[in-house]
Amino acid sequence: LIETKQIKKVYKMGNIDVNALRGVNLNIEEGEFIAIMGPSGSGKSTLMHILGCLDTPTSGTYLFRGREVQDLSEDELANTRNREVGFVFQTFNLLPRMKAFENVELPLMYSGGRAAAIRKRALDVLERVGLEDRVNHRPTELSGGERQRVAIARALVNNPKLVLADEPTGNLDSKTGHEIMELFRSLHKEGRTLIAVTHDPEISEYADRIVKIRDGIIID
Amino acid sequence: LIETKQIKKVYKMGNIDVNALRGVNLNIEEGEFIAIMGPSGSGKSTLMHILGCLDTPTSGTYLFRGREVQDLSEDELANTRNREVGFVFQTFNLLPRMKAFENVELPLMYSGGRAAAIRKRALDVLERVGLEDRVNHRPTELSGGERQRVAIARALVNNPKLVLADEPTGNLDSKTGHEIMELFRSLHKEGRTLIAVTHDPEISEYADRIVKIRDGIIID
Ligand SMILES: Nc1ncnc2c1ncn2[C@@H]1O[C@H](COP(=O)(O)OP(=O)(O)OP(=O)(O)O)[C@@H](O)[C@H]1O
Ligand SMILES: Nc1ncnc2c1ncn2[C@@H]1O[C@H](COP(=O)(O)OP(=O)(O)OP(=O)(O)O)[C@@H](O)[C@H]1O
Ligand SMILES: [Mg+2]
Ligand SMILES: [Mg+2]
Repeated sequence: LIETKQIKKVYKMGNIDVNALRGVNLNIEEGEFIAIMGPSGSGKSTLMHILGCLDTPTSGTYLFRGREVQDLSEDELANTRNREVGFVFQTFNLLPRMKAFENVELPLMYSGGRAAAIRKRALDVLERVGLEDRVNHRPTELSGGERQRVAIARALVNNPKLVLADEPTGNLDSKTGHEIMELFRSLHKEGRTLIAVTHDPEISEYADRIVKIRDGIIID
Repeated sequence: LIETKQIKKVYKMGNIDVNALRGVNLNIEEGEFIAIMGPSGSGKSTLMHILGCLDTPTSGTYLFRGREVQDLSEDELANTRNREVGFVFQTFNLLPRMKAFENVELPLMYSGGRAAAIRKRALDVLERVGLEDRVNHRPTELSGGERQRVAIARALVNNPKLVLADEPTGNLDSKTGHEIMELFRSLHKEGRTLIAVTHDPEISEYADRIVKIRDGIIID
């Protein structure tokens, strides 16, 4: 499904270069559950944004289903992002003026569809993350772990084949984190591909394999 | 140092009342290291904001050093917040247009003092959290765990007697989280009082005691 060769990402800050990724080679089969682990600042979120077609590498190649992502048209990219990939951001990225269910409905608005069906789907997935009593709260009216779960729900609402989750249980107590793990496990059993940046041992122990990153390269 | 009686916090949303805290009684001695644990949405951050004088309860009393916080003048409250309390927010609350060192200098600006001394103090505490190479980055140019550490540095820059940390290692890998724990341990040995909301067993195991919250009340 995913094949990257020598992915580099350089951030230029005045006369300083920050080498966030220094040549990442990654092969991920469809249906795998991968845990990405590594120190703070080692390049995990940068890599996830590139894998999710939300950012482009400075150099290197990224084949998604055998096609070079950097050659895709704007339409094809947008389609991949909206239909194929569900992204849980480390900082949630919820829209502050929208209620929880409106935030979760948003990805469904692009594919057309009846409003009632969209509403039902959003409420169903919010229930799956335990937020049925919080659907009308805006992000500022939610706890940290509740915002995290809205972000997870939004990533799943479009039934994506590839789920990219950047530290999905960082703000959750162990019981709620376990429930999210169970949700990911059932998604995996349905045949989806999951890539989770995590330092949660429960997630890394369930994963098919662990990819370790340090200083912008994969080690081991 | 801290004594609360029957603290309640009710959020009104239209015709619905959200009872975030339903009568919290807490006694904390100076020099204690307390871990607060509980499920997502149970009221931990709400309680922390009240303890840090950043929010007021709907009812109940809060004595800080024997004085009712709700009777303090605006000046006395501001003084307590700036000089006595260091608060690490669960969502960091960094100013996006300021560099890391400028964010950390901010609490020192209120107490007057030479610019050179303020700069040095900010850089010292950023070094203590491992960010000496990131001091000129703005929050959007930092990883999640780096932002969390800037928030920690900013909370400590004023040498507060009371440190309130709301999930301070949620975005950190185990090694970096351990370094933060060691920093908290040394602060504690210096005689400071620390209250940390956490689901990190390393922090809860070091704590003098664990306060458990569920549905807005303390249990056990
Ligand atoms: N402004 C608000 N209006 C309405 N409800 C709110 C508001 N702020 C918080 N809440 C609700 O109050 C409850 C307690 O929130 P709080 O942030 O204290 O939880 P928490 O224990 O810190 O959770 P977490 O571990 O997920 O951070 C939550 O269920 C939340 O939805
Ligand atoms: N826009 C930017 N400009 C400059 N440097 C950046 C920028 N964005 C990220 N960085 C740097 O790139 C490095 C990698 O960042 P990244 O967010 O990928 O780390 P991470 O592994 O996800 O860390 P964490 O576990 O703390 O979330 C960090 O050291 C960060 O400071
Ligand atoms: Mg990250
Ligand atoms: Mg909280």
